[in-house]
Amino acid sequence: SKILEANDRLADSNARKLKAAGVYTINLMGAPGAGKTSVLEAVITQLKSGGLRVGVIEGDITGSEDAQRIATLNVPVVQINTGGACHLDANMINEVLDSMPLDSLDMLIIENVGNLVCPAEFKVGEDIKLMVLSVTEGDDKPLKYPLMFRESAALVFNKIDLLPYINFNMDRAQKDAMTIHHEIRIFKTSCKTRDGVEELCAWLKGLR
Amino acid sequence: SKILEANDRLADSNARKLKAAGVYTINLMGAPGAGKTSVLEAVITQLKSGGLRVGVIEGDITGSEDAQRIATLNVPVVQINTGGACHLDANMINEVLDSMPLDSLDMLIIENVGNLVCPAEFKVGEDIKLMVLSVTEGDDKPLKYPLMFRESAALVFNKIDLLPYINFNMDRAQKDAMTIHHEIRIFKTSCKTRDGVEELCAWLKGLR
Ligand SMILES: Nc1nc2c(ncn2[C@@H]2O[C@H](COP(=O)(O)OP(=O)(O)OP(=O)(O)O)[C@@H](O)[C@H]2O)c(=O)[nH]1
Ligand SMILES: Nc1nc2c(ncn2[C@@H]2O[C@H](COP(=O)(O)OP(=O)(O)OP(=O)(O)O)[C@@H](O)[C@H]2O)c(=O)[nH]1
Ligand SMILES: [Mg+2]
Ligand SMILES: [Mg+2]
Repeated sequence: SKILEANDRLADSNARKLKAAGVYTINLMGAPGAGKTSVLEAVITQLKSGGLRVGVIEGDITGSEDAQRIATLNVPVVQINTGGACHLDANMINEVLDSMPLDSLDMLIIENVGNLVCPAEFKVGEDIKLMVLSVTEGDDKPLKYPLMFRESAALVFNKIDLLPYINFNMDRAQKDAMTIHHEIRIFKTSCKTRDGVEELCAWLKGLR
Repeated sequence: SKILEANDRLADSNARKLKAAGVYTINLMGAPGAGKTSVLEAVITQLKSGGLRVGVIEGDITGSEDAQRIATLNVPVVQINTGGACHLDANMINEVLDSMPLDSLDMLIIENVGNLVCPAEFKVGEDIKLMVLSVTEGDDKPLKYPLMFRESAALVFNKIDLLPYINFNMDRAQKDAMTIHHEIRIFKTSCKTRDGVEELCAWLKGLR
């Protein structure tokens, strides 16, 4: 479609700007409440202590709660309000890139709007997509919402501290995700107990 | 926009057809994995035993898992696959209405695609919208995704059996939902323990 073509061109221009500044960019996606901001909170402190300079762009329909949570970690963060759109697009990212100190960043993480569908269709200039799936959402999600699993380099099963209280078949969900996307990297985390956060951080550090 | 205007006209024509057949129609919405199908499973058995004749239209990106779950309850059900669209629209409903036995139904429940944003923008011919919010999604959702709360006649806080294991401020979430929509009806359910299912059924029965 014309919209996606125009978006892709602008995404490529964002990517060129980010590469020229030496910034590795991740498009973080997942359903509302999957734990995208919580995963960011869990990894940023650890990445910073390892010397990685991280910045964040927050995407939401409205409000700035997520950016305020990230701001307490003392990293550069900017909040985008889409005003109704259910996903970020390359134009929205293009408009705020100049307000980020790109020359003093190693990594930029863009938290997309909570939605398991449309964000996977719109490149914004990222190197990779990373998605979060809360185990409370159910083990049928890879088959029911396949696009984001297909597009993501890695999948974080989050809130694994809740597994004892729900019927979530991890084998089924993992198998289905890997059928949809053979090389998808899989992590399992709890932002409450910090289970799995080390492994995720080690992988993130190795991306640059 | 032209798209929404055309959609609304078709939604009104769906509504006329449903009213002529004496069918009360509910558009059931919520994020992926909020528990829309589980709430349906919990209420349909009870509504049926009360003599209410219920049919279901399932909306998903792909697959028929939800329709298969509902089919085990021995009620008329049809599965729509949107093929990528993140919401149902009036045209999709119009195309399947004739395959539902409308003259022998009292109530039609349309389960929309899991998404906390776009489904609230597209009327499909319903009398009311009913939304489900899992408490595992977080107490900030009304403020962050206000449209669906504004459009819904009632809000079901689901998975309340998980409250002891998470930080969910029910007062905050309820207050915010009611600030966004003063007359919203609020229910609290667990599809696991069946807490709150009676009250929800009583309200549903009273709608006709
Ligand atoms: N038990 C448990 N709760 C978690 C975990 N991670 C996040 N949560 C909770 O899940 C809810 C949503 O977390 P967020 O990090 O705000 O989710 P999000 O994906 O950023 O949500 P949106 O940006 O609104 O789409 C909050 O109540 C968190 O406290 C976890 O690992 N375990
Ligand atoms: N503990 C608990 N789990 C629940 C409850 N309701 C639903 N679940 C679980 O939540 C997951 C998702 O439930 P579904 O009913 O499939 O959710 P849905 O909103 O229909 O999901 P989609 O149609 O895929 O968007 C499943 O694993 C259910 O077993 C509840 O009240 N308590
Ligand atoms: Mg967030
Ligand atoms: Mg469902």
